[in-house]
Amino acid sequence: MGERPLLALDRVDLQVRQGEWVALIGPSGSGKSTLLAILGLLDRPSSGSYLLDGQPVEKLDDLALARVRNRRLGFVFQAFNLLPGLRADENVALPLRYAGVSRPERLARARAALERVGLGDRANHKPGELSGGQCQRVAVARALVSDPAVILADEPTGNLDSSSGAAVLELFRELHRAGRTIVMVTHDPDIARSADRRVALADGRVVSDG
Amino acid sequence: MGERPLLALDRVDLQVRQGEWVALIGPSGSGKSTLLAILGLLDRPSSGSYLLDGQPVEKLDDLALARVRNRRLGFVFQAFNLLPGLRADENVALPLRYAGVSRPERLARARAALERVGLGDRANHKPGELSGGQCQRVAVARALVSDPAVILADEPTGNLDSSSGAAVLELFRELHRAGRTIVMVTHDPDIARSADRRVALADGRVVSDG
Ligand SMILES: Nc1ncnc2c1ncn2[C@@H]1O[C@H](COP(=O)(O)OP(=O)(O)OP(=O)(O)O)[C@@H](O)[C@H]1O
Ligand SMILES: Nc1ncnc2c1ncn2[C@@H]1O[C@H](COP(=O)(O)OP(=O)(O)OP(=O)(O)O)[C@@H](O)[C@H]1O
Ligand SMILES: [Mg+2]
Ligand SMILES: [Mg+2]
Repeated sequence: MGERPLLALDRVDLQVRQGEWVALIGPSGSGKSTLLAILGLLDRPSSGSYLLDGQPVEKLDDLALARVRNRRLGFVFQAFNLLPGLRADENVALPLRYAGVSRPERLARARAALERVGLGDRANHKPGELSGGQCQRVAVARALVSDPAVILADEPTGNLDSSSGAAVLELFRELHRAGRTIVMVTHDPDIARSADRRVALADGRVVSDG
Repeated sequence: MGERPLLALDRVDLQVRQGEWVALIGPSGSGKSTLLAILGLLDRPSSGSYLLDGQPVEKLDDLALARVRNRRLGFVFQAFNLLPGLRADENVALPLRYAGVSRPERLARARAALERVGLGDRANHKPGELSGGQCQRVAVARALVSDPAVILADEPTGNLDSSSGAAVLELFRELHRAGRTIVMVTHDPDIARSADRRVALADGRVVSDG
């Protein structure tokens, strides 16, 4: 290994307007998940700044960050990150706990979200009792259950067949029509085509945007 | 939930000849990973039988099963299943430990396998220091390092961009030309087209084969 540190992102300069749908594309290892984690307040950049709704996030402490994250953002992780000990509906309901919603109401909303991704009949299965694509859809449902203004999705259809993938894409289109902001990492050119704009990364740099 | 048990697989009857490349396709939740786990001796069917190289596997105890698995099979897991505490080369070298190969030789072969999936320069990264697609390629390298006669791959390109995905597909083509047997679950129609034959599942049943 050389002495130069590895730059997962290199002088990335990006603006996303409210209501815009951006597809983030690029080769494996090009920095997409790293960028999405910064946008999702899950990671702090080693240099540079990030304004979310005009507010510089560097000024926020971890507690304030968590509050903004919970209120404004929904995140679909590339590896799903479901809690193995909780059922699907409990996993999906998690973001609503911090919002102070009662448990029966949380589970009702979670099951409605699971219905929308075709998993109404799997609500009481745990992740170990679900297929890979079903886990992915639970992760999508969890990101949407609190009806966030901004949705950050890392490869939301990577484990889905064309028909479940199309259903998830249709769900995102609906959210987009309702005015939500979407930043979606995808390797699928058809999915990238549905977005308003495609930002391409290579070796941590933005190489095209349009 | 009704009283009828859920059948992940339902009267599946399948023959795979030596050297054949089968693509296993079908909707999310249709039973593909369950079938692959049975073929990979990672799961026993609740009824029915499985002959591997003409030998009924029900007769083998867990130790004998592990030995056959290690000698004859390479498995790419849908969720990769890498050990987070080990580096990429150590993860890839694991199947060679049971084969009694010395440590320097194991690591040399592991690094060669990582080179073949484009990760020669990531050999000493741990899974937490790798992107999703890089983890997937480490899982592919691990399945191939012992040069197994049969390769079982569950969605080996689900997290890869078109260029890394094409490179992995080319690797499988090479193995196929060298006479290896491949059963590959995939959601990608292009990948399914490269196989000799496509077996489609729906609700646990084989619905087409050809
Ligand atoms: N331990 C379990 N208990 C109950 N149901 C299970 C369990 N494990 C899996 N299932 C169910 O078995 C069915 C088949 O699962 P499997 O993982 O084989 O599907 P798959 O075809 O690989 O799907 P995908 O394309 O989404 O990966 C799914 O509907 C799943 O919910
Ligand atoms: N903790 C770490 N230490 C060192 N390098 C890291 C670490 N985490 C990630 N990397 C490297 O940073 C680069 C960017 O990773 P990132 O996960 O953002 O890529 P990606 O574009 O999402 O890739 P993929 O499409 O495969 O998911 C990769 O080359 C990876 O090896
Ligand atoms: Mg990624
Ligand atoms: Mg599966």
